[in-house]
Amino acid sequence: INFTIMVVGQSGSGRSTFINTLCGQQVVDTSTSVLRPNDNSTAIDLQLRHEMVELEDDDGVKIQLNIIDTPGFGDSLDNSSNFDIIKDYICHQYDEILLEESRVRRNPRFKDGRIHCCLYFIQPSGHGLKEIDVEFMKQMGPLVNIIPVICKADSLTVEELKFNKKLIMDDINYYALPIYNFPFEEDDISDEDYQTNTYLRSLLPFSVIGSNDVYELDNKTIIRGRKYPWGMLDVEDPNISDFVILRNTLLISHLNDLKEYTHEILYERYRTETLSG
Amino acid sequence: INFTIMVVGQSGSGRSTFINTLCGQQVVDTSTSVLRPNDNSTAIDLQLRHEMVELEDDDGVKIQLNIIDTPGFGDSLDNSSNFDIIKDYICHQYDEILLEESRVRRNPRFKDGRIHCCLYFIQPSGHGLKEIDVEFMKQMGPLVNIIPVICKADSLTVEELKFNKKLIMDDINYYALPIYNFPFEEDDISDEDYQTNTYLRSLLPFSVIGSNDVYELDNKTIIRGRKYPWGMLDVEDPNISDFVILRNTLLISHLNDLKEYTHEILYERYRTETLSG
Ligand SMILES: Nc1nc2c(ncn2[C@@H]2O[C@H](COP(=O)(O)OP(=O)(O)O)[C@@H](O)[C@H]2O)c(=O)[nH]1
Ligand SMILES: Nc1nc2c(ncn2[C@@H]2O[C@H](COP(=O)(O)OP(=O)(O)O)[C@@H](O)[C@H]2O)c(=O)[nH]1
Repeated sequence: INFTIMVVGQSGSGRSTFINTLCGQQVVDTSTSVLRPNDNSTAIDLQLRHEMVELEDDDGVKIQLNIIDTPGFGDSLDNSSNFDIIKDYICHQYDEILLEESRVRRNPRFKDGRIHCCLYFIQPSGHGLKEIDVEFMKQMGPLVNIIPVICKADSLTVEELKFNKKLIMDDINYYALPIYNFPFEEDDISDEDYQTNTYLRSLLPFSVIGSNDVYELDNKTIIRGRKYPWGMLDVEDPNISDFVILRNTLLISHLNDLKEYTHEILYERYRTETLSG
Repeated sequence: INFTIMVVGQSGSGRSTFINTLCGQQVVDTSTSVLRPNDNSTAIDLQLRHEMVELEDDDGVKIQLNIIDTPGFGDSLDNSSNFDIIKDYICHQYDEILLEESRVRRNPRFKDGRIHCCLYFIQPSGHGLKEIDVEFMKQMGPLVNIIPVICKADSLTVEELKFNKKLIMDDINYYALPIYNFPFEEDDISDEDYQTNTYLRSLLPFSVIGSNDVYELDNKTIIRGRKYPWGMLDVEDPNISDFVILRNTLLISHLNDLKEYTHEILYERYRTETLSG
């Protein structure tokens, strides 16, 4: 199974750590320093970094997970050109499909590079969305499934997390931002799936905590965690973040939904708009 | 005693909470939502918010603390105009002094509005300084005493805090950023002050944790703290942040140093440059 996700967020959002935590292995080297500002050309403000990981679930099903990281996003003094690089990449994948569909002789080794899900990392400011968040979701939402994520959720108390989720969703609704909110056909869904999708919608934006460190607890269990002087946390503890739910949603329960929605709705819309000129 | 500090940082850095923590009282309402992006005019990207607090130290010495907060800083898609508003304000205070000094009849009720210290809140990204950090310190450093601060230090493990401090100081040195690094006259300083200043220099950037919440511990002591599911922390615990040291430095040990440096060095340089045309 081929699945492609893009992870977008400012440096220090914890994107690389999240990728490693999601895959349960070192995929990205989090210590590789981002380019120093003004080091070379100030025109290079965003780079797309590709990683590929083969994951296997409990039933032996293999997933080839393609991850696109975005170091440099939102890190410049003027970030207005960030989006073009991402938009061009997304549209380029759609163009490749368009070309391939119109060929008489199909290329048997054609690789579908479309992004099935874009995780957008929001820094919990306590004040809702910033301009860059609103603009990104407004411009990219029509092209790719965006799932908003609150990063570094361990910097929030229980009340702050609730408050930040509410403020962010209020803004998402206020600006009518086209995020992926687990849509379904009202008349064509099982009760169970209806429950699941409604529940997932209620959790948005998902809160995540990531870590590259593994610890052995007193009872000999191994956890991926963060160790503070005032306490230790397990990133997979469902009581303190939605990480486990998000991982399950992306790689198991909604992998196909996300791929279908990309192909049947988002790509279809792009195809129609492009062909009608 | 009159003392003026400016607090600069993106929304969500914890500026308001820090101000309340510093003063030990509710000075700023942290729940007042910042303007929604694009709500009114996108030209208003930074507001200067003035607060005044009267503090009294253990010896009964009264300090009139003037605090200038900067909601909106670094929150826009394009932040290149942020600095002008701050630069204009700082220079305007110097201009006022210049005018007052040149008057034949002095105004007995003249109020000195110069900023004695600017706390610059850096988000710990794990990758050193961002372009906005470098540019701010480069442009404002010659006009005002800048003390760099790592905000929300409770989102960092002990190793991460050390690592972030190192990366940030490496960048400050690499770009030769003119921060206030506790300067002193080599041949005109007591051993004790030499020790103190060298020690404070070694702590830069200061790490801070702030909180609006107060808790009563089992042993009946009251602390200003942050309560997480995995543990409770006391923001005044010197082992986990430099907050207490920073407060002491600003309001007691280095209050006069900062005022003198502002008047004798920074204002003097501005005066010379302005009068020579
Ligand atoms: N508090 C906290 N820190 C995190 C988390 N994830 C990553 N970090 C730390 O944040 C810093 C930057 O992480 P990194 O993954 O490199 O972020 P990126 O620049 O977005 O790729 C590192 O010091 C990480 O250890 C998290 O969930 N919570
Ligand atoms: N983890 C952590 N959160 C903080 C800290 N200080 C403030 N906050 C939280 O960050 C959010 C924004 O704080 P605020 O003071 O309004 O930030 P401002 O926008 O810079 O003025 C609020 O939810 C605060 O409770 C801190 O030291 N650590």
